[in-house]
Amino acid sequence: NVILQNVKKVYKNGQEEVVALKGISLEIEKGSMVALMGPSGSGKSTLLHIIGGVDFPTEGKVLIDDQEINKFDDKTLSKFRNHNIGFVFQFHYLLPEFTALENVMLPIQIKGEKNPEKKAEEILTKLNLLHRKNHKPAQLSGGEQQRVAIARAIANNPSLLIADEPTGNLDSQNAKNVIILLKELNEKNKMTIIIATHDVEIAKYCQYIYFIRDGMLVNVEKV
Amino acid sequence: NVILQNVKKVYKNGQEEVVALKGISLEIEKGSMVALMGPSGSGKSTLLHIIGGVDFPTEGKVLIDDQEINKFDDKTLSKFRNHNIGFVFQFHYLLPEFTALENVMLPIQIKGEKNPEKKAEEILTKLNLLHRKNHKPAQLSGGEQQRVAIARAIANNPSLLIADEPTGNLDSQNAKNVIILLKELNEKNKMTIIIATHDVEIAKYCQYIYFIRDGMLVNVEKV
Ligand SMILES: Nc1ncnc2c1ncn2[C@@H]1O[C@H](COP(=O)(O)OP(=O)(O)OP(=O)(O)O)[C@@H](O)[C@H]1O
Ligand SMILES: Nc1ncnc2c1ncn2[C@@H]1O[C@H](COP(=O)(O)OP(=O)(O)OP(=O)(O)O)[C@@H](O)[C@H]1O
Ligand SMILES: [Mg+2]
Ligand SMILES: [Mg+2]
Repeated sequence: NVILQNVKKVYKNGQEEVVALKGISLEIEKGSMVALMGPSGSGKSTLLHIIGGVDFPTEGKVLIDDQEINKFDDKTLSKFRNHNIGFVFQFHYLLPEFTALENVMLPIQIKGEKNPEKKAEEILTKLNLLHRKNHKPAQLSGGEQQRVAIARAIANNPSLLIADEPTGNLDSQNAKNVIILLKELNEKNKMTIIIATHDVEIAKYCQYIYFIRDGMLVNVEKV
Repeated sequence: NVILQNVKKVYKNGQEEVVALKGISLEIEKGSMVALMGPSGSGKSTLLHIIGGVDFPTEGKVLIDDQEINKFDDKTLSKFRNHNIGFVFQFHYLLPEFTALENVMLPIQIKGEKNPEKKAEEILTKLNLLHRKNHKPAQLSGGEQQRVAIARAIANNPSLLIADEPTGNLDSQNAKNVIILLKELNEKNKMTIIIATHDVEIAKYCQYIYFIRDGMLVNVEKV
């Protein structure tokens, strides 16, 4: 499960201070699938980065399966993330010098699993991308890059998947394929899934929607 | 106006050949506002890059106001684009070392117009971003970066604006603000506007929707 206790995030640029998160507390049950919605600039990416251990809170605690991950050292956090967390970034951050297939294989190889190539091909197939496996990111469309990022994030069958606006660059058919695949992973593999999205049609596939505005949780709705 | 005559685009990677555009012909009247829709990977970005002189066709002609831009030399094309074309890229490509304000001022300064700072601030205000003008791209949310890219593209009041999925990272309110602003520019300044989008709600603000699939124009609908 994911527990946040009074998480604050303040960005300091010289004199200016931006309070991106103003004290967020929440608990997401293990195996649930939730959406995070809110205006542009409201704090979604900041919140997801802190949950996923990609960034640290200025104040407050982040507990994943009762472990306070914001206290881990680099090495422990890195291993924890590789084994337990899959992250789809808002601007995907694929490695530009590697092909789609290699990008998806990388986390599998880091974990030390066998048959990384076969596993990576299976996931790319589920995202309708096998025909592009040998393309580098610059040779892929925007939506194809986004789908490779999704494939990479689920490659290790993480217990927690964090997806930051994973369908913004996809047409409705591809977007639907993605959310149906995620729902399947949630139901079959009990993967906890947190999705930031601007698309209420995507949010409807989740069990709860968390609404954020100006760095504060303003509402939680059961779908 | 924009005229394409049998435009083809083939990407060669060693042995592999990808035919991204299979012979596209179209004519977009000066001062019209059109949408381009189609599945992920269907060729929208490729088509927009060729129209905007960011890329070149393998075969065929691109005429903007009766000038064959795919024949221009670098210097002429660069000047033509700075004076006449605004481009919002799918992954914005803001200059990371400059602030939002500086990124928007740059095309105005290149053109040699006076009061670049004042003009840039006016446009940022229209996109609800004045409070972020001194932030560099890494200090902006995904949707804020997208809006800075839009501001930069319209800074020189181009006669042709090309926007590649400009609202994918925006909540519905911000997306609406953007499309309403573009419609205003189209009606008041007679700006020709071509928008690739996956969102039919955005496409409805245009006069025509061009549908592309597998690199071919399959339909044009009047809205
Ligand atoms: N440099 C390249 N080499 C090989 N294939 C390429 C290259 N660039 C793009 N492609 C392929 O060309 C096709 C069209 O790409 P394009 O970026 O135009 O699609 P798109 O319609 O913009 O998609 P999206 O909605 O995902 O942004 C894609 O299938 C892509 O894989
Ligand atoms: N490094 C930084 N320094 C200062 N302010 C920052 C920094 N990073 C983000 N911000 C600000 O924090 C706020 C929250 O950003 P965040 O990326 O979490 O928003 P978001 O909800 O993901 O928005 P979007 O829907 O546009 O992606 C934004 O207003 C942004 O300008
Ligand atoms: Mg974001
Ligand atoms: Mg594209």
